[in-house]
Amino acid sequence: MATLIAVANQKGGVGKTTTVVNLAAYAALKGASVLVVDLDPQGNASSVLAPDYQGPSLFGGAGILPVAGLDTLGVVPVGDDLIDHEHRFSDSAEAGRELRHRLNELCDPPDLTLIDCPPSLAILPGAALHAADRVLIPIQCEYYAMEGLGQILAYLQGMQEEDPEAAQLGGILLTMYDESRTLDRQVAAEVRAHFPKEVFSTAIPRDVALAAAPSHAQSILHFDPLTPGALAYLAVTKELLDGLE
Amino acid sequence: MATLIAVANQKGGVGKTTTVVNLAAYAALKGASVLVVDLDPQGNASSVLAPDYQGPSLFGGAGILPVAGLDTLGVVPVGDDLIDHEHRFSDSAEAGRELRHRLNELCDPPDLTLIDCPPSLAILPGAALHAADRVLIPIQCEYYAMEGLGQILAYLQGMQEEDPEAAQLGGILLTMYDESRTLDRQVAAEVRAHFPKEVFSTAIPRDVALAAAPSHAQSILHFDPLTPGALAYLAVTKELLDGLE
Ligand SMILES: Nc1ncnc2c1ncn2[C@@H]1O[C@H](COP(=O)(O)OP(=O)(O)OP(=O)(O)O)[C@@H](O)[C@H]1O
Ligand SMILES: Nc1ncnc2c1ncn2[C@@H]1O[C@H](COP(=O)(O)OP(=O)(O)OP(=O)(O)O)[C@@H](O)[C@H]1O
Ligand SMILES: [Mg+2]
Ligand SMILES: [Mg+2]
Repeated sequence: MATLIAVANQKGGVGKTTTVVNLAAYAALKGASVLVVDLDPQGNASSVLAPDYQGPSLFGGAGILPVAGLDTLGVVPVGDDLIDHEHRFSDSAEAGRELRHRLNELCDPPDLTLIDCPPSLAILPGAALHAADRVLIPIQCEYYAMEGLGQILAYLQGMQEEDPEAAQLGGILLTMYDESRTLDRQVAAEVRAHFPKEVFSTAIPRDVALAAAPSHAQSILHFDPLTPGALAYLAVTKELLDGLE
Repeated sequence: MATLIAVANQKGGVGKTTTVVNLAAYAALKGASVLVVDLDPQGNASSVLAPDYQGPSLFGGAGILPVAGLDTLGVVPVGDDLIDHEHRFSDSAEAGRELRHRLNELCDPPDLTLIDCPPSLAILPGAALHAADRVLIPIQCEYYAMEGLGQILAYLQGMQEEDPEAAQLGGILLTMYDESRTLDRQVAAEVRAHFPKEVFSTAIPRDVALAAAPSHAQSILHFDPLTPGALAYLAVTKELLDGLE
């Protein structure tokens, strides 16, 4: 297996971090060895998976920290130095090579590595897209997010033309889906029509438990595994793992 | 009056663009001369206020476009060249000086200039924070957004120590507030307790009309002015304009 997935979308607030944290938890629950790499200077994934961490980021020599409650899950947290390292690279491809190199030095490749990206198409997310095998794009069912989908797909295509090793599209995940809103139904239908093979059949519903779990530094698995949001992330994890074999 | 306000928050999806577009519309409705500057390469504000624009960004020589339906509102849209210009500057202060300079060349200062920032603390939002008189920080009532508030306030403080001309905190706006959720009430209470003077008394409720209006390239004023979201932006605009006199 040993798949490296970048979870990316330059549109902000679409559920990138929520997807990384919860996919990682359910994949580890199923027995896969999982590594989360936090490449977002905001450090939201780190605040859940390694809340007391003080230290460098991956580029500064960070190691893998265990995550309480899940034996096969580890995290490389963000450090205050991440932004400084971003300035060191002349482009994303160079940063991507170093990212891959550092990950290979850290450990034998786990079954699944998930990289949480910041909301941009700058050097850090670019590095993740160069280093990754696949990219998973969370998108909320709203107009601005749909507009942004074209941008990241065009960016991805441009990258693949220059660097055949760059990530392939690994899936589009509909998030914060509210069945009762016409807007959400329309956007979801439009995205499924344009990308029939790429969109996960499970959509993540809007569920306040998903927004509350981080304030307890927990994934939804440990916070409240029976909520609609939890069951949806369990189903998406199964879809993802089935697709990787 | 002639106030330049940067609407910024490195946390993604908190309502920066929605706030810029709708504050601008209601301020223009009240007769103020208003300019919106889109500094986000995503171009979400431009897709509502100048949907058919093809051309350079402010740094590439863009002019002011009128906005249909509001005589005293103009917009400087985003162009494909924006990301290239970002690489030209060695730091935010230099970019901020050029931003101020270009705006001064474009026109006599309008009563109100609103800059829509991308979700980061990189050069472009940094330029806006250096050029602006005040910064308005939208924040959704959720955990990650609250965590991020400390980061942007620390960034702002660091800037003010180096550059006394840099923006002062002009207000914190609670967005997507859902009265029925405990999480929202807790976060709102915590933010109001920490920043009693800075938080606008009006909170913007979660209202699907605000998410639907952009797909019609309209502000909420023209899309559906009687919805809770519209009435809240009207009230916030009044609070903002009263505070500027
Ligand atoms: N399905 C959901 N239902 C309800 N709330 C959600 C859901 N998914 C995410 N959230 C909440 O919405 C907000 C945005 O999600 P999140 O921070 O994961 O997005 P992001 O894309 O990582 O944001 P950024 O662009 O800032 O990195 C967070 O407060 C999160 O807790
Ligand atoms: N009060 C609200 N009620 C319901 N939906 C809202 C509200 N405010 C904003 N939205 C929707 O939430 C999403 C995020 O808002 P918006 O794009 O304005 O945030 P942003 O901070 O500008 O995002 P980015 O960080 O990507 O620039 C958009 O789809 C928008 O239409
Ligand atoms: Mg995130
Ligand atoms: Mg925006």
